[in-house]
Amino acid sequence: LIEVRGLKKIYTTGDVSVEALKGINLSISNDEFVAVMGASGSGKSTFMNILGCLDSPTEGEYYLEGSPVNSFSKDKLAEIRNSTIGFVFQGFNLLSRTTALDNVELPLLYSLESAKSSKKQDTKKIAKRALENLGLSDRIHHYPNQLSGGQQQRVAIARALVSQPSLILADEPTGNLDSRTSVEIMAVFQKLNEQGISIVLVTHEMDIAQYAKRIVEFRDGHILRDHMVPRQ
Amino acid sequence: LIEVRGLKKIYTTGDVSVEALKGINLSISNDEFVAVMGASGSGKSTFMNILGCLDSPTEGEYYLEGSPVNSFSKDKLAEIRNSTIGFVFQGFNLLSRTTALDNVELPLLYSLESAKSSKKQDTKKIAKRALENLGLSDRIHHYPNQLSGGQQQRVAIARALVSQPSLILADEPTGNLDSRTSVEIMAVFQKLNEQGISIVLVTHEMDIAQYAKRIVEFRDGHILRDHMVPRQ
Ligand SMILES: Nc1ncnc2c1ncn2[C@@H]1O[C@H](COP(=O)(O)OP(=O)(O)OP(=O)(O)O)[C@@H](O)[C@H]1O
Ligand SMILES: Nc1ncnc2c1ncn2[C@@H]1O[C@H](COP(=O)(O)OP(=O)(O)OP(=O)(O)O)[C@@H](O)[C@H]1O
Ligand SMILES: [Mg+2]
Ligand SMILES: [Mg+2]
Repeated sequence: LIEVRGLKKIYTTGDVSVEALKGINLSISNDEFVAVMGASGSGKSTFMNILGCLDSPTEGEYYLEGSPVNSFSKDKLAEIRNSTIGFVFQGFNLLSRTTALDNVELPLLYSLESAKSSKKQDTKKIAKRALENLGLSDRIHHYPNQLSGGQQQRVAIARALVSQPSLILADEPTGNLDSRTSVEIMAVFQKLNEQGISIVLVTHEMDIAQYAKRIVEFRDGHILRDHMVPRQ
Repeated sequence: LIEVRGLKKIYTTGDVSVEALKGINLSISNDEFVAVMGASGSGKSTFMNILGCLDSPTEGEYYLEGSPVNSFSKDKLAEIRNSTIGFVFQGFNLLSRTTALDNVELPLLYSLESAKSSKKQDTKKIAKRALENLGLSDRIHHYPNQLSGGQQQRVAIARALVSQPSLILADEPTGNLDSRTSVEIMAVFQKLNEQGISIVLVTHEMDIAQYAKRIVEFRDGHILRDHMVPRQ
């Protein structure tokens, strides 16, 4: 599903360069559930942004489902970002002037234009259900600044799941959630993975990483360790 | 130090009301180190915003150092927010068009105007040191969007500490930090508490709460439990 070779990312600020990724080699097959861990600033989000086709590497190759991503057209990339991949951002990235319901509906409107599934009137229903599944049925018309941190995070998760992507990239999806809600979210992810959806999840909490089947540890732009999680 | 009685907070959105706090009674003395826990949406940040004089209750009283906060002048409130209290926001609240160094310097510039300590040329030095203490010496000229999630969080923490406040209110200060950095941050908080600084810290991680001396548990706008942490 995912193949990266010699992935490098260098950010240049004025005359200062930061080498966020220093040569990542990694393969992730279909149905995998991978946890990505590592120190703050070790390159996890940079890696996720490249996997999610939201940013491109300075060097190296990224193959998604066998095809080189740098060969994809603008349309193909947009379709991947909105339908194939569900992305939960570390900072939520909700539109502040848009209600929870409309934020979650967005990926569906894109697929609508690209003549994928559901009719227009269904998209609001589908978005509503996604929010209900995350315990937000009585917050659907709230704006992000009218939601608690954990509620904003759950809206971001609902948005990532709503178009039933085949790959979920979640960057610290439980950072703002209490233990009980975190366990509920991880149960949702586990169920989706059992149904065949591939998941790559960044977390700094070992309890959360234990839900995955494999842990990849980043350190200073490199992969330090890559091992299977012993079955519980 | 802190005395709240019958604290209520109701948010009204259109014709819908949300009762975020339903009558909080709580006392916190000097030198205390209190962890606030509870489910997502249970009222923790709302409570912290009122304690931090960033918002006012719909009902009830809040006494800070014996005086009723609702009697404070605008200037007194501004001084409290910038010098007396160091606030770490759940969402960081960094100014996006401002470098890490300048973000951290802000509270000092306020005290400067109010003819408190340090001369102008020192404020940049003091801010620089605060960032160095949190391992960000090589990021001081970066803008927030050029920083990782955990680095942004550390800038927010540096800003809260820079004016040497007597009370620190930290809302999920380790949510985006790896375990090692979290432990370092908690060690800083413990050291400050031993020096007499009072700390109220919201967290959803029990490991983090264990650093505190007392745990107050919120549920649905109420205080469910309030107990001391057994000495380790
Ligand atoms: N500005 C607002 N307008 C309307 N409702 C609000 C507003 N701010 C918060 N709320 C609601 O008040 C309740 C309490 O919010 P609060 O942010 O205090 O929760 P919290 O305990 O900090 O949650 P979390 O752990 O998710 O950060 C939530 O249900 C939230 O939806
Ligand atoms: N736009 C940018 N410009 C300059 N440097 C950047 C930029 N984005 C990230 N960096 C730097 O690249 C490094 C890796 O950042 P990244 O966000 O990938 O780390 P991370 O592992 O996700 O960290 P965290 O756990 O704190 O979220 C960091 O040192 C950061 O300062
Ligand atoms: Mg990150
Ligand atoms: Mg909160």
